[in-house]
Amino acid sequence: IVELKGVHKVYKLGKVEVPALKGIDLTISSGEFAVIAGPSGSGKTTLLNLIGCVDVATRGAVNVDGHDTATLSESKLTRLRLDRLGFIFQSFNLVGVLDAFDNVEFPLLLQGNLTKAERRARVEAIMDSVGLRDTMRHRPNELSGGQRQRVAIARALVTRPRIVMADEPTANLDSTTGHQIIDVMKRLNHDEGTTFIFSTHDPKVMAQADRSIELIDGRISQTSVRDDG
Amino acid sequence: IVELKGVHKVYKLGKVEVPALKGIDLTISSGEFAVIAGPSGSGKTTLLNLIGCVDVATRGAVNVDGHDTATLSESKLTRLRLDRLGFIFQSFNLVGVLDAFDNVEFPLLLQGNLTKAERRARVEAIMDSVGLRDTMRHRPNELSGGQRQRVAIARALVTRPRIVMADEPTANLDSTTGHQIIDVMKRLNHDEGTTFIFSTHDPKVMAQADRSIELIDGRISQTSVRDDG
Ligand SMILES: Nc1ncnc2c1ncn2[C@@H]1O[C@H](COP(=O)(O)OP(=O)(O)OP(=O)(O)O)[C@@H](O)[C@H]1O
Ligand SMILES: Nc1ncnc2c1ncn2[C@@H]1O[C@H](COP(=O)(O)OP(=O)(O)OP(=O)(O)O)[C@@H](O)[C@H]1O
Ligand SMILES: [Mg+2]
Ligand SMILES: [Mg+2]
Repeated sequence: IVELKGVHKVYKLGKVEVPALKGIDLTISSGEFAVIAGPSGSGKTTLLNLIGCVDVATRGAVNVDGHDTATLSESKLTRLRLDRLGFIFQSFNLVGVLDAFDNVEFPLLLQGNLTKAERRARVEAIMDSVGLRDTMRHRPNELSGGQRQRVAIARALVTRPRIVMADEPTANLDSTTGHQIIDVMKRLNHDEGTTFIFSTHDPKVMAQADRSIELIDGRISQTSVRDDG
Repeated sequence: IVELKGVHKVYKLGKVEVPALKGIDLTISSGEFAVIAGPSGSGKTTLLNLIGCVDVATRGAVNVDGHDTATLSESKLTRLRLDRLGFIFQSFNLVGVLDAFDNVEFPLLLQGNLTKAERRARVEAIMDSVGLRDTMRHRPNELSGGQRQRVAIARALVTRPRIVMADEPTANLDSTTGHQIIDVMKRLNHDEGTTFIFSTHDPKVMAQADRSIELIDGRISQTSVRDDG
């Protein structure tokens, strides 16, 4: 469902070039629970941004859900991101002037497929599953770090995407809450076949992966598939 | 060096009151490596903000480094925060328009005690110790999450504060980098007697604590001191 061939990403910093990805070949199958692990600065966020169509590669092909993303028009890309993909950002990217409920509802409003009552039911259900029942009317600056992270998680999952990019989704969560979130994701993966692609440092997430990709200094150093017999 | 007596913190959310701390009594000795642990939303950041003089209690006394912080004038509080305290924020709070080097140098400029060459030497040394030698001229949006976290760490330590409030300082770091940062802090604690007060979910940090305080739903449920014999 995701295929990268010869992918390079070079950032420009004034005159200096910063190569963040140095030739990535990667295939992820539909329904996988895949983890990208690696040191800080190794390129995990950069890789997730390309797969999630939030950024474009400098070189190479990025195929997502059957599309060569380089050939899609801006409106087709927007449609793909909204309808098929979910993105949990490492720095959350919440809308500061909206409360938690409205932040989570936002993509449903953009999609325009549900009635107000249907949206409300869905938002309340997903927020309840990540433990945010009591803080739905807080704005982001009135929430704890882990609560903001969970608003970002709820927002990514509320549209029932086919592929979820999760960039360190448990970084700000204690062990119990982290397990709760991983269980929600595992259940979606199991029941709906949702593909999950994580960037993480959290051993609890790595333990659940059926596929692990190690990134070091912009290159894949090894990938392993879990063989549970 | 830090003493809280009967401390309450109530946030106002429109007409609703959100009690975040519900009667905290706490003493931390000079030179301690103390950890505040607890679930997401339990009040850790709120507690650190009071100790770090970034917020004020609704009720109760907060004594820091010999001062009753409620009695200090705004300028005395500013002086205390700048000269004696260091704060690593959970959401970093970097200055977006300044590069990493300038972000770390900033408190030294405010203090005005060092020459330009002395500032430069100190900034480079601290940034090197947290692994940021190659990214000193990147601005925050040109850094990875873990790199931004380390800029926040370097900035808090560059003034050689007496007390460091560290709010989840390893959340975005892989295991190796996390250990590196904890070693830097342990060394400062051992060589300089710097007091460290962490909020963390990271078992690696908890393992180093000589004092652990458990916060649940705004109250201290237990505190334990490590007895290494
Ligand atoms: N400005 C605010 N207005 C209203 N409620 C707030 C505000 N700031 C924090 N809260 C609430 O106070 C409680 C404690 O927040 P705090 O940030 O101290 O938690 P925390 O222990 O640091 O959590 P985490 O581990 O997720 O960072 C939370 O339930 C949060 O929703
Ligand atoms: N806009 C940019 N301009 C220049 N360099 C950048 C930019 N964004 C990221 N980088 C650099 O690219 C490299 C990879 O960044 P990336 O955010 O993908 O790392 P990461 O693996 O997600 O790290 P972390 O675990 O710390 O989140 C880093 O060295 C970073 O400094
Ligand atoms: Mg990252
Ligand atoms: Mg917090």
